[in-house]
Amino acid sequence: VVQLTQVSKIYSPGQAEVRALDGVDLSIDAGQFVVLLGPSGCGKSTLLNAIGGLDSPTAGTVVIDGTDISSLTDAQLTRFRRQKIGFIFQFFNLVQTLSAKENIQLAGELVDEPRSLAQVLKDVRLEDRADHVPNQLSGGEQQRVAIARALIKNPPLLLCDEPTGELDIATGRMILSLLRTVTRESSQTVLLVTHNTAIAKMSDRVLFMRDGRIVEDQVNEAP
Amino acid sequence: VVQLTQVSKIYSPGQAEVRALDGVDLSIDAGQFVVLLGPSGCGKSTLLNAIGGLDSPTAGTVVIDGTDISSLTDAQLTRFRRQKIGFIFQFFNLVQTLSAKENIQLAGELVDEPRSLAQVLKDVRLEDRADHVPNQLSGGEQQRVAIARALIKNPPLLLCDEPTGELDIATGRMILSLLRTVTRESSQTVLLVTHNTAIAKMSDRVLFMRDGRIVEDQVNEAP
Ligand SMILES: Nc1ncnc2c1ncn2[C@@H]1O[C@H](COP(=O)(O)OP(=O)(O)OP(=O)(O)O)[C@@H](O)[C@H]1O
Ligand SMILES: Nc1ncnc2c1ncn2[C@@H]1O[C@H](COP(=O)(O)OP(=O)(O)OP(=O)(O)O)[C@@H](O)[C@H]1O
Ligand SMILES: [Mg+2]
Ligand SMILES: [Mg+2]
Repeated sequence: VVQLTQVSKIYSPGQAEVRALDGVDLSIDAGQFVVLLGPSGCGKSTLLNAIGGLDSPTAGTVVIDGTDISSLTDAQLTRFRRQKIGFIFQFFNLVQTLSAKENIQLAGELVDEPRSLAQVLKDVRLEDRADHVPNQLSGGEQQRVAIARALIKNPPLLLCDEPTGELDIATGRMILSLLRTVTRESSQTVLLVTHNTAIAKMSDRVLFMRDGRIVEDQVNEAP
Repeated sequence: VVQLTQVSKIYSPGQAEVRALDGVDLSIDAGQFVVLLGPSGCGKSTLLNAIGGLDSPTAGTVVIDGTDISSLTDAQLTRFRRQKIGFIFQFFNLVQTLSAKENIQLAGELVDEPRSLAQVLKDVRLEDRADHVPNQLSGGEQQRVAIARALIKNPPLLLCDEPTGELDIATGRMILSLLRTVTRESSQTVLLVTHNTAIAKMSDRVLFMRDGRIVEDQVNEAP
């Protein structure tokens, strides 16, 4: 499903050069639930953005479902991303003028077979906040809208960037087991960045990143 | 230093009423390091905003250092807040067009005796990212800019809203012990919202919130 070969991303603000990704090789099989850990600034979000086609790498190739995404036109890439990839951003990216329900519905309309809106609202425990716009929601509630927005699309590939950063321990655990169950039922492939080491135990594989490289790759025998 | 009496905050978006704060009584002595825990949506950020004078409560009084902040004019409240209160927001609120260094410097210029810019940059480990603007920083790096911006002011009262939500375990622990040490040296009063229960053990007092009320208040004998 996901095949990265020598992917690098190099920024040069001023004189100094930042190697956010430094020759990453990675392949992820269909249906795997993979967790990505690493210190702040090591390149996790940059990697997710490269896989999701949101940012083009400086070097290397990204192949999703057999398609080299750098060969797509902008219009093709947008359609590919809408259909195939669900994204939970680190800072949510909610539409500020739409309610929680409308933010989620908008995502569901992008695909042919979305999940039910009522069900995903219930899954993330936001039924009684459905009509609130983002600035009428707490930090954790906004994060849960972002999670529901990705889930409703029922995408083959789900990329999650610290989906429980604003949640208390109990709510975080509830959300992580929801992601685990829902994606297993419809055999979705998941790459999830987290600092919550408890989830690493629930995953199929755990990757460790440091300074733009994947330095460890552990398979969990019995998640 | 902080004295709240029957503070409530009630929103009424549409028909339903949300009691974000529901009659909160709270007093915090000078130099105390107090941690605030509670599930997502229970009113933690609303409480911090009420104490920091960023949002006026529907009922009740907020007294800081003997001053009832609802009696201040807008201009007086702004000056009071700049001088007396440091704030680490849940979503950082960085100035997007300024570099990390400039964001921090701006805060230091608000007070008479700021800490050294070079020192706070070193404290949060961002010396080599000082010239990056927010969109050239990772999530955790932006959070650390927000932390340095509050620290440089050396404020008598420091309000922190989940200051380690975007940080990995190790960086989070480093930041929390920095906050603990720095505020103890200059006997600052701290109210810190967190989901990181390890810090609760390092604090003087732990408050638990639920549905807009403080339901537990535990003193740590030997933090
Ligand atoms: N402008 C608003 N209008 C209506 N309801 C609001 C508004 N702002 C906040 N709320 C509600 O008030 C409650 C308390 O919000 P608050 O942001 O204080 O929660 P919190 O404890 O900080 O949660 P989190 O841990 O998720 O950040 C939430 O349920 C939220 O939906
Ligand atoms: N536009 C940019 N210009 C220069 N450097 C950048 C830019 N964007 C990101 N960086 C740098 O690239 C590195 C990797 O950033 P990335 O956002 O991938 O980190 P991360 O692992 O997601 O960290 P966090 O856990 O803090 O979110 C960081 O050190 C950051 O400063
Ligand atoms: Mg990140
Ligand atoms: Mg909050």
